[in-house]
Amino acid sequence: MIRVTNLSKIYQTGSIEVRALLNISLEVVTGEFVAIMGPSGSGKSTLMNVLGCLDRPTSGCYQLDNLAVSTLDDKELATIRNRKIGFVFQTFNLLGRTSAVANVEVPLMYGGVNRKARRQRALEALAKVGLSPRAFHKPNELSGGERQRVAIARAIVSNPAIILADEPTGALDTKSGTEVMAILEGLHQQGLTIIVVTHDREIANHTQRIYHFRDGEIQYIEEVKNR
Amino acid sequence: MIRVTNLSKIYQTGSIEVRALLNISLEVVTGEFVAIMGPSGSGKSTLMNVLGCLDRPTSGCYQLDNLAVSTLDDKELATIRNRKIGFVFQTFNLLGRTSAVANVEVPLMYGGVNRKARRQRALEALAKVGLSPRAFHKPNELSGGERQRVAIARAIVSNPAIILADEPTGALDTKSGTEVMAILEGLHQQGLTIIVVTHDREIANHTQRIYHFRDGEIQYIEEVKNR
Ligand SMILES: Nc1ncnc2c1ncn2[C@@H]1O[C@H](COP(=O)(O)OP(=O)(O)OP(=O)(O)O)[C@@H](O)[C@H]1O
Ligand SMILES: Nc1ncnc2c1ncn2[C@@H]1O[C@H](COP(=O)(O)OP(=O)(O)OP(=O)(O)O)[C@@H](O)[C@H]1O
Ligand SMILES: [Mg+2]
Ligand SMILES: [Mg+2]
Repeated sequence: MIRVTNLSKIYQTGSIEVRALLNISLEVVTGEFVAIMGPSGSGKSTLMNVLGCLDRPTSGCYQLDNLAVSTLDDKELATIRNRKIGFVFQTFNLLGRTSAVANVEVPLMYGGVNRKARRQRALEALAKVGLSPRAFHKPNELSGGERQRVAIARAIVSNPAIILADEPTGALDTKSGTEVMAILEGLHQQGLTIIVVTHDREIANHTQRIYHFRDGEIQYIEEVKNR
Repeated sequence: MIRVTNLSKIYQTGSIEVRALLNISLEVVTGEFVAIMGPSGSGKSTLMNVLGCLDRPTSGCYQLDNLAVSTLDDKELATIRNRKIGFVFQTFNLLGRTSAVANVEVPLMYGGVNRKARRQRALEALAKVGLSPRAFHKPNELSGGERQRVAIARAIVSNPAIILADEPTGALDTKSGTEVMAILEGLHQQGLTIIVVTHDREIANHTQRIYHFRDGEIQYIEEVKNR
């Protein structure tokens, strides 16, 4: 499970301080499906980067399954990240010079999966997001929504315990967005813990609880009814 | 005005042909505000790139203010692009190593605007999109929505005759998205021609006409009522 206590993140740009997160505390129990909403610049991606072990907080504590993440060195952090977490980045972050399928295979390389099996699993993940005809295109040969779906396929291919999705439907039309949510709900039913950042109320309505952010703080927590 | 006649764009990836646009014909009169909607991969960005003189069609004709764009060489194309068109890219396309304000200044360098005036106008454009406190941040020091707003500021700073906005609110919360549409509507009232690609019906409702795309073709054209 995920437990954050008094977490802060302050960026220093020259003499200017940006307080991206201010004393954040929250708890997500294993198997829950929650959402994070809030205005542009309110700290959502910053929190996701800390939860995804991609960034360290300035102060406060992050426990992942009772492991105090803040005490780990970079190598241990990378191991946790690659084994437990599937991350959909807000800006996709695909490798520009390799095909969609090669991009999706990347998380499987840490798990020591052999070459033939990696290719097969990556193709299956791409099929799930409707991208089989585009498997061998490079990112600059894909539409915006197609790149986003490659990023989603990459996040789910290794069957991680936790999925952190930072605005996974931002570049998608309604139909594709609904299909992506169906994939996430299917994974949730298999027992995965899922945290999704979204600007779309429709998307948030698929979850159990919504954290509303404002200016680096949690303004209020909403239990989702009528799901 | 913008007139496209029998426009096609076919991508060749090895032996595979992707028909991104198939015999597209449309006309946008000077001063109109129109939208393009359609599923992921239906050809919207491809059309925008042709309209923005960033890409050439495989066949067909594109006339911009009675100038046959297809007959121009790359240098002439670049001149038209820099003088007449402000472009908001779906993936922002900011220069990673320079600040937000320097990014916004770029279109003004083609117009021979002096250094002091460039800085002032760029800061005004950033103020319009609510980003004054972030003017000196680099793109990787900005949130997703902030980067999108820098891209919008850059598209409007040189007061171009035409604005092509490819999903300008995709990374924005509802409030920021509404503010961006207010900016575009203000420019429209000043006489600018605006074409916006969007997945959001709310956004499209602000325009006069919507082109619905599917599989590289215009499926139908909708006149927007009750604006
Ligand atoms: N350079 C390229 N080479 C091959 N195929 C390409 C290339 N660029 C785009 N495509 C394909 O052309 C089709 C149309 O792409 P386009 O970017 O116009 O879609 P779109 O309507 O903007 O989609 P989205 O809503 O996802 O942004 C897509 O299926 C894409 O895979
Ligand atoms: N490396 C950095 N240095 C300085 N400031 C930063 C840095 N990264 C982010 N920020 C600032 O921290 C604030 C929070 O950023 P964050 O990316 O978490 O916002 P967000 O809630 O994800 O916004 P959006 O909805 O626009 O994606 C923003 O105002 C941003 O300008
Ligand atoms: Mg963000
Ligand atoms: Mg597109």
